[in-house]
Amino acid sequence: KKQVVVIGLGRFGSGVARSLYNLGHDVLAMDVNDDRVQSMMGQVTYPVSGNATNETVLKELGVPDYDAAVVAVGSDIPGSVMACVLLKTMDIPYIVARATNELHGITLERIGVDKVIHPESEMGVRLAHNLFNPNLQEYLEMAPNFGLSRMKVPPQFVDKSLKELGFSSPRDKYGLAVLAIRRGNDVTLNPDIDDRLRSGDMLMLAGRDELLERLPS
Amino acid sequence: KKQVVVIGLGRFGSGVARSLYNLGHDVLAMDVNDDRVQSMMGQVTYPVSGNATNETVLKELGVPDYDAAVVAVGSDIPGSVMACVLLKTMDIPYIVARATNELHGITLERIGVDKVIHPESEMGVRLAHNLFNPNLQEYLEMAPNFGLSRMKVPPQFVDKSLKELGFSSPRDKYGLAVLAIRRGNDVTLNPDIDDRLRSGDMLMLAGRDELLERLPS
Ligand SMILES: Nc1ncnc2c1ncn2[C@@H]1O[C@H](COP(=O)(O)OP(=O)(O)OP(=O)(O)O)[C@@H](O)[C@H]1O
Ligand SMILES: Nc1ncnc2c1ncn2[C@@H]1O[C@H](COP(=O)(O)OP(=O)(O)OP(=O)(O)O)[C@@H](O)[C@H]1O
Repeated sequence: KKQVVVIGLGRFGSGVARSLYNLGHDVLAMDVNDDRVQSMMGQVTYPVSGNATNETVLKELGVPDYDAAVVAVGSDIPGSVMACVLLKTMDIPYIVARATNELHGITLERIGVDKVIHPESEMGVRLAHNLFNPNLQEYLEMAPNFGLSRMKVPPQFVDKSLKELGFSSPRDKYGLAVLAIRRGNDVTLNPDIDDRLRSGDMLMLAGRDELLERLPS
Repeated sequence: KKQVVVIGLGRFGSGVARSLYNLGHDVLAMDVNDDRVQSMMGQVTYPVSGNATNETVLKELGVPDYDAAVVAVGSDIPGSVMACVLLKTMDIPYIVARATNELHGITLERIGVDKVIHPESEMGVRLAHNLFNPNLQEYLEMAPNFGLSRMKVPPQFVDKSLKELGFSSPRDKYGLAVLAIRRGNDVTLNPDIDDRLRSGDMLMLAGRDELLERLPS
């Protein structure tokens, strides 16, 4: 269990903060904007109103003892840089900051931030890579040209079993293995190939990328 | 080779446009802002100044014949929705739109957009999942709080079997299932729990997120 401070509760920062909390860590979520702080109540350990460029505030909150910091401030570039410099002076072991543009990113690297993220452009590149494989809702590469993909069950699969559809093994019709099925919020690993699929089910399929690309849409 | 129109050349849109062009597709990149259009010269097939809520403009540019559209407009929600509705009326086979908040996303789904992306919050969730474990290289969500992660075998696991390590089943020590092992460029699904792991192996682990989080780093 680690202690993390997340500064800036926009879409990126609140996403990081909530997820870290759900993963079991202690999350201090800070923002100058009261409404944003309020909306994090119950979703993080400790939502607090404050300005991260204020060294006293950070010290009073015990930030120097934290394991990591995520600076998710967006458009206020000087503020973002100043907060990162303060965190560096406090010797926070691991600092991640999001950059708004190229120059912002270079500046953050120069001041010693451990990891710089450009969330929008990184997601843009990711989208470009799976735009024409719409069934590959999510993709995780296992090896070059071999991966795992999450596929929403199309209408024509409903009420049929994996065996009937040709998914009983990688030697069957589609050349893919179904490693798991998600139904509602439950995940069944190594599913029964005679079970009938239902509308809304998601299949976790593993196999060669070119075979994943041939799934029906 | 496909024809794609990317509307909105902010960080997300320009990332998508450039990558698609680099992947070999024909990219029409549109924005109302001339400077942004100019900066895409040479990075996409055809950067054009225009307003995507103008049906005439879209038709004159041949957009109805395109294979896909990406609406990467950010803060102008009505504009984003209107552009998507126009694209739907033109029967574009595949439309992806980025949403600025939850309600925007729901609206886009309701009007029939094929895929809605929340780039910042999705990157935030991703960051949270690998913040403390550089070994957890990739993460794929199977269900809320349940996922699959690719983990590089740390030195202390080398020469030990999955059984010895506590990975023989989700009821074992780590509470995780090893769905596959990658060794070199080969992937073995449903691996033998008595096989000894080697340096450089990658494990595909499935289970509750908080348990994935407890893996050694
Ligand atoms: N010095 C600061 N201390 C604390 N919070 C700050 C500071 N400066 C900015 N913030 C907060 O950071 C948050 C994110 O910044 P902003 O909204 O400018 O970025 P954004 O690019 O829209 O973010 P996102 O893309 O993550 O939604 C805002 O809620 C803002 O109030
Ligand atoms: N109707 C429209 N037609 C074409 N382009 C548009 C239209 N409306 C907005 N845009 C453009 O969309 C781009 C992205 O929008 P905006 O800058 O509001 O979003 P953003 O959230 O900052 O984007 P990003 O996070 O991708 O950087 C802008 O360059 C803007 O000029």
